[in-house]
This record gives sequence, structure tokens and C-alpha cells, in this order.
Amino acid sequence: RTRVIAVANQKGGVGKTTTVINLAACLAQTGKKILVVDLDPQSNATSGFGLDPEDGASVYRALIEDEPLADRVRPTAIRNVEIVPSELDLAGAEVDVARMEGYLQRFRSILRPFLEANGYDFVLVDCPPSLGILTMNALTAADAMLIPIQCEYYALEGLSVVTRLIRQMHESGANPGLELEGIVLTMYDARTRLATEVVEEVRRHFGEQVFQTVVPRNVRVSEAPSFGKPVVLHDRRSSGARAYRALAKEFLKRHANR
Amino acid sequence: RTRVIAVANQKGGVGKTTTVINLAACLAQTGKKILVVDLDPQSNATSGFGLDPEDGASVYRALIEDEPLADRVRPTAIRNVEIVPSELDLAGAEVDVARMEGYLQRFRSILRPFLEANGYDFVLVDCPPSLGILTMNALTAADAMLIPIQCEYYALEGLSVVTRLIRQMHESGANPGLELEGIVLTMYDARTRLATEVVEEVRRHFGEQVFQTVVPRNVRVSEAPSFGKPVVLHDRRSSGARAYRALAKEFLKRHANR
Ligand SMILES: Nc1ncnc2c1ncn2[C@@H]1O[C@H](COP(=O)(O)OP(=O)(O)OP(=O)(O)O)[C@@H](O)[C@H]1O
Ligand SMILES: Nc1ncnc2c1ncn2[C@@H]1O[C@H](COP(=O)(O)OP(=O)(O)OP(=O)(O)O)[C@@H](O)[C@H]1O
Ligand SMILES: [Mg+2]
Ligand SMILES: [Mg+2]
Repeated sequence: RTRVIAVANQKGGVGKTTTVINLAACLAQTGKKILVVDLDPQSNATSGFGLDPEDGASVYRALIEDEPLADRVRPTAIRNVEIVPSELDLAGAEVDVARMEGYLQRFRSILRPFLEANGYDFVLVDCPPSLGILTMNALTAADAMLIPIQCEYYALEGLSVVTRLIRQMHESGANPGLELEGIVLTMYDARTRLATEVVEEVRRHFGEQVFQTVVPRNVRVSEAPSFGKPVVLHDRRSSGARAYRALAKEFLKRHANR
Repeated sequence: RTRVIAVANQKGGVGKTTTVINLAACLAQTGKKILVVDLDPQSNATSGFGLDPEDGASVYRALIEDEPLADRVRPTAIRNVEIVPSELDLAGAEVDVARMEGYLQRFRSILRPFLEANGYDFVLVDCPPSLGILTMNALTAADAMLIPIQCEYYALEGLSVVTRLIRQMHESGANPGLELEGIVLTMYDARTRLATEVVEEVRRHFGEQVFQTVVPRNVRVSEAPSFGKPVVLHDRRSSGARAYRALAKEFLKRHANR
């Protein structure tokens, strides 16, 4: 069975897209079949794989008019990674979907049937930096939520909101089975005391739920999108690439014991 | 007359909150009276001034039930800076306000009368990282939009969306007078070629609309919120503080010629 993971955090710029792109690429290199869904109207995951946003190709019309998802899947340059790209109109989906019956279940109702007919191991959904309709749709459709956290002060404040969200999904019945896949610490800068304090604080609160792998701040990571490639392909020896490979290994180990 | 400036960019983590806090503090030090409005449910601007989010104190109930804004203004530790704080419920405003008559004008209709009766020089509105109802309300109420841009690749992609927004505000009649206050380049890391490329590209496209002052990436800036203070007070000699003081000077020079 395909495991659907929503990569979400309402705090902006914490590494959601970077984690989706690089985790997808690393999992694919181990032979796993990956589908990435870009639910962010900014379409950074789409361009991070070297594709252009494509009018009509995003989930937008599938959410609004029940058009099949299968027509929207595009190959990427990476074997075993396919993507449903984003488009600008997706921003309009927030208002349009909000007015529909069962508006939280729209994405789940188009994704689940599609997955029955296709053999992906994992689906990674890149969410926009908000807890609006698109992110809520991703969390309702997902088996688990992966939360990237920047090693910065504001990151700590947002954490309680995000974890409360999982409880809300359970209590409201929107997705009683939603798990926490884990918390990934990103953009760690060893030269600052603040970064170490954030890591210690997050580990103290969340223990085992925090991945051991910490992704360092590394300029090769921020350069990679300008080449339309994940950093694990742009510069495989960089500290950022090594960290994402280690994260993928740790991620798979958690699933090996399933 | 008070000038209302919405600090907005749907790209997350680009320095919107940091720019609001430090520009407000620097303008206040020159004697200007500043009101900050925290329109982001994450309430980073609120905590960046050392305040706690306060249930019932945000614009939320003012937007929904026409309660006066005056009861929601709080002093900060900085002379000449007051703030309308945020609260968690503000996230619910997106859906509630969307269902109201004239939902884009809600914030304008409560802010403008309030400003008539109070003598602020500038209002700085901190927007969430999205182009949802809260940001659209801020842009409808504002005289101008200030756009922070991170010196990173994804920042370039988002720029065309944000500037298209001003045209949309004009063409739709929502705010025909909305100006571009300027574009501020933030988190510039001189050690990377990418940062220089982004600066050159943005200046090539937007010329004079880009502030000369570029804010460098500086750890003292990211430490400041953990002390509940703007960097210009936390460490006034840091490169981040010097840059925000220079930005405020440049900002005021633009208005001296008005
Ligand atoms: N480990 C890292 N080292 C250096 N730069 C990084 C790292 N991870 C991400 N970045 C850069 O930081 C910026 C923010 O990352 P990214 O866009 O992945 O975050 P996001 O959470 O998806 O943002 P948004 O909230 O806008 O969707 C990008 O410019 C990215 O290239
Ligand atoms: N010049 C700088 N140097 C170093 N760190 C910075 C700088 N400016 C901002 N930061 C840090 O980068 C992170 C993002 O900045 P900030 O929160 O101001 O961005 P934002 O655009 O308001 O984010 P959001 O989209 O979530 O509202 C914060 O942790 C902040 O402390
Ligand atoms: Mg993203
Ligand atoms: Mg902010």
C-alpha cells in the first residue's frame, strides 16, 4: 500500500519544498517509486525538479471538477520520481474549494482511487506555508505528516500549533488515522548558539519523533533549484546532499520495521 | 496623513516580520509615531516585540463584528511604537471573512476611521506568507506595499506574482491607489555567488523601486526575537542593525520629497 506523507508547516521558508525534493530523489535512488504532489501555488517543487508550472496540470481542476488525477502526472528527470505540478490558479482553489460540500475531503477523494490503480511506494505532498484549505486537504488525505523545522527562534513558537493540528484531525474525525511521520531539523548553522538551543529544545519536547539526521545550512542546497535539480544530484558530495541521503536512510529504516 | 504600508510576500521566510519590527523601531527612533498591525496568525511580530499573543486582542473580532480597533492597540517597550497583536483565532478569519459582504474591504473599513482619530505617521502591517483573505485585506487598506525578497533562487520566481498583484488591485478597483513602496533585499550572504546574481537580477527588473540598502544575513538578527527585541536594540553595532537603520533613513528620504 502507498504511504501518503504531507510535508507541512505554516511557518514560511523552513525547508518544506527542499525536503520534499531531496527526500523524493533519495528514496527513488533506492528503487522506491515516488509521486510528488505540489500543492503550493508558488510551484517551487515543480521548478525545483526543472519543470514549468503548467496551466491546467495542477490538482486545481481535479479538486473542483473531479477530473482525473492520472492526466496530471508528469515524469521528472529522475527515474522513479513523478510529479503532479502546480499552477498559479491553484491559489484560487482555496476560495473555490471552501464553498464545496465536504471541502476538506476533496483531495483525498481524488487521490485515494488514483493510488489504488498505481504502484507508488510513497507520495510526498508539498504544502504552502499556511493552514488553509490546501494544507488541510493534504492532511486529510495523508497517512502521516512530516514537519520540517528551521533551527531558528520563531520555529519553536510555531511547533505547538502544528502538533495541535494532528490532535484536531483526530478529534474532528477529518482524519483519525493521521500519524506524525517525524520532525526534521533544517538549516542548522553550527556556528550559532541559537541553532544548538533550538535542536536541544525540540528534542526535549518531541524525543524519538525527531529524526536523528539534522540538515545543515549549506549554500549548495540553495543553489540547486537554479539548476532545476535536487542537491543530491547537483552536488552529491555537499554536506546538504549527505544529510538528505542520511535522512532517507533513517526514514526507510522506520518503515522497515513496519 | 498616516501612510499605511503592507509588508507582504507570499514566499515564506523572506524577512517580512523582521523588516516590520526593525523598520518600525528605527522610524520610531527618529520621532515618527508607528502602529504595527500583526495580521499573521503565527504572531511572530507580536512576540518579536516581546508581547504574548492575546485572545480577543487581534483584529479578528474587529473584522467580524465591527468592534473598535482602538481597544486592541497595545504599547511596546519601544517609545513611539504601538501594536495591534495577533492571536491564533486569526487563522479562522480567512474563512469567516470570506463569507461576508465586501470581504476585501473589512480591514480598510475599520482601520481608516481609527486613523482619522489618531496621529500615527506610519502603519506597518505584517502579512502572513500567502495571498489569502488577510493579505488581500491588508493590500486593500494600504497606501503602498513593501516587498522583502530573500537573496535566493526561489525569491526570483515569486516576484512576478507579487507585482502582478498591484496591477490586479488597480484593475479590479479594490485599491486603485496602491503604490509599490519598494523592494528590500534581505539575508544577503556575500560569500555566495547566487546572492549577488539575485541582487543584480532584481535591480535589473525593478531599478529604482529596489532600495539601495541590502540587509545582510546576520546571526544577531535571528537571535533578537528570542530576547523579544528588534535587532537594532538587541545589538545596535551588528551588521543587521546597521542595515535596518540605513533602510529607515533611505525610506524617510523617499518621503521627504513628497
Ligand atoms: N539546508 C539548507 N541550506 C541552505 N539553504 C537552504 C536549505 N534548505 C532550504 N534552503 C533555502 O532556503 C529557502 C527556503 O527553503 P524552502 O523554499 O525549501 O522552504 P519552504 O518551507 O518550502 O518555503 P515556503 O514556506 O515558502 O514554501 C530556499 O531558498 C532554499 O533554497
Ligand atoms: N538578515 C537576517 N539575517 C539572519 N536571519 C534573518 C535575517 N532576517 C530574518 N532572519 C531570520 O530568518 C527567519 C525568517 O525571517 P522572518 O520570520 O522575518 O520572515 P517572514 O517572511 O516574516 O516569515 P513568514 O513567511 O513565516 O511570515 C527568522 O528566523 C528570522 O529570524
Ligand atoms: Mg515551499
Ligand atoms: Mg512573518
